[in-house]
Parts: sequence; C-alpha cells; structure tokens
Amino acid sequence: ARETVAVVNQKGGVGKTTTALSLAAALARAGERVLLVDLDPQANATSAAGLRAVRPPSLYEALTGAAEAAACVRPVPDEGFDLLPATAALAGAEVELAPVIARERRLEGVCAPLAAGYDWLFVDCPPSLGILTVNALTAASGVVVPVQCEYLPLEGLTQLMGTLDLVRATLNPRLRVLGLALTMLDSRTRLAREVAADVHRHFPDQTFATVIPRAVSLAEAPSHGRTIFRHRPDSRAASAYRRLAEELTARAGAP
Amino acid sequence: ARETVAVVNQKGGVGKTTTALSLAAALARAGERVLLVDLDPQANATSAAGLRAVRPPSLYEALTGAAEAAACVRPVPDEGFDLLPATAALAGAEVELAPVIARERRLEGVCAPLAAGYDWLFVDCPPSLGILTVNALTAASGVVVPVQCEYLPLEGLTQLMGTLDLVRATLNPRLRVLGLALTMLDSRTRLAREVAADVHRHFPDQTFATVIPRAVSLAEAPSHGRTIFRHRPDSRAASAYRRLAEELTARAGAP
Ligand SMILES: Nc1ncnc2c1ncn2[C@@H]1O[C@H](COP(=O)(O)OP(=O)(O)OP(=O)(O)O)[C@@H](O)[C@H]1O
Ligand SMILES: Nc1ncnc2c1ncn2[C@@H]1O[C@H](COP(=O)(O)OP(=O)(O)OP(=O)(O)O)[C@@H](O)[C@H]1O
Ligand SMILES: [Mg+2]
Ligand SMILES: [Mg+2]
Repeated sequence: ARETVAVVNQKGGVGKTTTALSLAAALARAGERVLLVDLDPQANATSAAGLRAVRPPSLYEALTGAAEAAACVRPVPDEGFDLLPATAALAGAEVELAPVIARERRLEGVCAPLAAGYDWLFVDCPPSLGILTVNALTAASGVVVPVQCEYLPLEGLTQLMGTLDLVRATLNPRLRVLGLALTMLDSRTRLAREVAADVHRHFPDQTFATVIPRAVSLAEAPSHGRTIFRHRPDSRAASAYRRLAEELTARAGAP
Repeated sequence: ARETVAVVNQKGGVGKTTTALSLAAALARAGERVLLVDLDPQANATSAAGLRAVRPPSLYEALTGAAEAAACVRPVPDEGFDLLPATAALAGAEVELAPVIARERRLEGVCAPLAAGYDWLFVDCPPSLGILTVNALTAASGVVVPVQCEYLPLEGLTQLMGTLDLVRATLNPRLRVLGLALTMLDSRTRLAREVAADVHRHFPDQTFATVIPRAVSLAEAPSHGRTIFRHRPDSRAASAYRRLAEELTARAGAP
C-alpha cells in the first residue's frame, strides 16, 4: 500500500471515525483500492459503514490468530472500499494481549499480507493510547490526527505527540504525521477560531488547509449506514472531505 | 455519603467530564460537601477545575496503594468542592491492575475512608468499559449517563446497559441508574430531537427532564480553569446544570 494511515486521537468524540470513514470513501470514489480497519471495540466505523450484525471472523479473530486476516475482510456495499470490522469482543483484546510477546505488533502482522492488495489502509482508533492504539501506530506508515476546535481536545495534543515520539523511537521508526485535520469547526464561535489559530501556530506545516465544518449531515449519515457521499453527496461536508482526501494524497508517499 | 455517582459512557466526547464537574460545582454551591474523583488518565476534569500541574500523590498513587487516599485529595479554589486528581500515570493503571487480586475493587477501597466526609462523590470515567470504569461501577451507588443526541452515541447505550447488568450481577448489587442526561442538545436539528425522543421512549422513567443545551460557554469554561458557575453564572447552561442537580437530589437516597 501507498500508506497505512492510523486515524488517532485519545480524546473522545473528535471525529476519528467520521474522518477515517469519509477519507476511505472519498479515495475509493477516486478509484483507489481502500481497506478500512475498525480497531475500536465500539465498532462505530463498522456500524457507520452499514454493517450491523457482524458475525465472526472479525478483526478480533485476526488479532488473536484465530483466523486469517483475509478471511475477515468484507466489501462495503455501494461504497467501494473494504472493511476489516470490529466487534465488542475487541474490548477483551486489550487485556488478552497484555502478556503476549510483541503484543504491539499484532496489527502489523494482520495488515502485512493485506497491504499489497490496496493503495490505502485506514485504521480507526479508539479514544485511548492503550495497546490497540499502539498497535495501530506500530503498523502505520503515517497518522492523521482529527482535532476538534475546543479547549479540552487541544490539551490532549501534547500528550499524543509525546506518544508518537515514543513509538517512533521504540517500535516504528518510519512513523510520521501526515497531518492534523481541524474538525467540527463552528466558525461562528470565537473559541473555535482561537483554537484553530492555536493549532496552526504550533503545527504550521502539519495542519491541513482543509477544515471540516460542523454539519448535521455528518452526524445523520451513520444512522442510515451510509457515508456522507451517499447521504448528502452535494453538501459542504462531502466536498470538504473530498478536498481533505486530495490534500492527503499530495502528502502521501509515491504510488 | 448520600450517593457515590459514577458518570459513565464509553462513547467519547458526550459530556461526561462537563457533567461530573458541573454537577459537583452546582451541589457545592447548594451547600453540599462534594468530592470529584477524576478517573480518566487524560485528566480533563482535573484541568477543567483549574489544576494544571498536578504533582503526586494523585489518584494513581491511591489506587496502587502507594499513598493514603486522604493525602491525595485537594480543595478546588473558589469552587467549594474537593478533587481527587488524575494524572497521565493512570494510563498505566489499566495494565498494572490486570493481574491484581480483586482489581475491580481498588477504587472502592480508595473511596471507603473518604465517603463519611462528603454528601456526594462523583467519579468522572474515561471513554471505555475497561478496568478503570469497572472500578467506578463497583465503587458507585448509582450512575448518571450523559447521552449526546446523535446516532453513534445512541448505539452505545445498549452495550452500556449490558455492562451495568453484568456489574450488578457480579460485583455490586446495589448499583442503579440514577438517570440519563441528554447533553449538547442542538434542538434546531431534527436528528437531535429524534434521538432525544428515542431515548425518552426507551428509558421513560430514567431520562432526566432537564436537557443540557449545546452552549459554547461550556466549551470555553475549561480554558479558564473555571466551572460554568464562575465563567457564565447567568447562562442557560448554568441554570440547566443547576436544575439537573436538583433533579438528581430528588432521585438520590435520603441524606
Ligand atoms: N463535522 C461534523 N459535524 C457534525 N457532527 C459530526 C462531525 N463529525 C463527526 N460528527 C458526529 O460527532 C460525533 C462524534 O464523532 P466521531 O464518532 O466520528 O468521533 P470519534 O473521535 O470517532 O469518537 P470516539 O472517541 O468515541 O471514537 C458522532 O455522533 C458523529 O456523527
Ligand atoms: N453542552 C455543551 N455545549 C457545548 N460544548 C460542550 C457541552 N458539553 C461539553 N462540551 C464540550 O464538548 C467537548 C466534549 O465534552 P466532555 O469532554 O465533557 O465529554 P467527555 O464525555 O468527558 O469526553 P471524553 O470521552 O473524551 O472523556 C469538550 O470540549 C467540552 O468542553
Ligand atoms: Mg470513533
Ligand atoms: Mg471526559
């Protein structure tokens, strides 16, 4: 694959799932071969992609070695990308993997045989910096960090950058930040504009120029099991994620 | 204490921290003795209460037995409640506690000697159903569940209720739901009204009548290290949390 992108931020509700899903869908519509890996036991990406009652084998079986990774992948109807789905069983993986040798490399092992079949892999991470997220950072070639334009989310960025440095030093030297994406921007509020300006000031080169606006269409789409491109293809939100996908492509490694 | 309240929801960014903090502050202003326990390694409640560079001992030292619980508690200036603060070290607790006998009862042991000194204990939980949250559910007498009025947060409610049943059956028979609080309601959007109606339909008795509106003042307050009652005391947001505190008091056990 050209890039294996971990979509990561330990702060809750900042748009990781929405961003991973929408980037995967945008690139698939541009003709790329895309695999979305749902690494969150809450399985929001799986549900938002329209897969509601996922039976094994899922990512859990692939991580624990109970099934071949390829057997767990399924196509997402009408969207054009593939999905490696999560189930609630993944919650047990954090504890079950704790004593395993090289426990941070399990996802790397799952993705390795799949990477040749896709141009892009996206990994939707849970809101924590625990074993699952570290697995994503170890398997990834780069990270995209959704940043919600409010104070508490901004505070978490420093800790996240420290974790990236640590993973780069101990587990994955090739890991880099592909970009910070400002999400859910409500540009009418001064707080949002101030936080956005702060992020630009501290991370001038890394912050994507494209900003994702706050848009109820993005919150509605999961209830229909559709991405924004099927729910509201002509919306500002859809074109924002299309532009973000183009920016990401420009920053990514050569095809 | 009259109640030890776990503020819980594994979905990220639904208002757990804002609700735990604002309820603690509202009750303190009503003359109650209140302790807020920050159980999240991201320490958002600690930071939002104005404590920025917390040195040990913190909740981490209390949980691991390295320090007495009482030695870790500190008053929050100008707010009138006490805080048992979190630090990033708590992230290690999930893994460190995994092999410990009765690991789900650590927080119960921390809270037990403190409970006599307060009318209310509030525990702000991280966005997961891992060992830390299970500790909160085991130590608590009741839970308050903030529910953000969107689809993905609604999906997580069923899983949460299953976890509460499991904890009630295996660890804490007295655990009950004190209420579901609809948060961040943007009543102009049909999605929010539909989700709110859904929650009322499925949980008619448990849903608080008070709804917390979406209000930028609540997102701004943490940047000043103040609760809404010092940041915007006359706002709709402040009076909403005051009313929520009154509703909670009516449902709580006898003083
Ligand atoms: N730009 C946006 N405008 C409006 N709502 C949005 C936007 N992006 C995401 N949402 C909604 O906000 C909520 C949180 O988003 P999302 O679930 O993508 O965040 P997350 O970081 O993956 O959360 P978690 O930490 O729980 O995994 C969801 O209900 C989602 O549908
Ligand atoms: N009613 C509201 N109106 C507007 N913003 C709000 C409201 N309640 C909370 N916020 C803001 O929304 C963001 C998420 O809220 P909060 O941190 O309280 O949620 P949480 O459930 O504790 O998140 P996490 O899962 O990361 O612990 C924060 O930036 C907060 O300041
Ligand atoms: Mg998510
Ligand atoms: Mg929180």
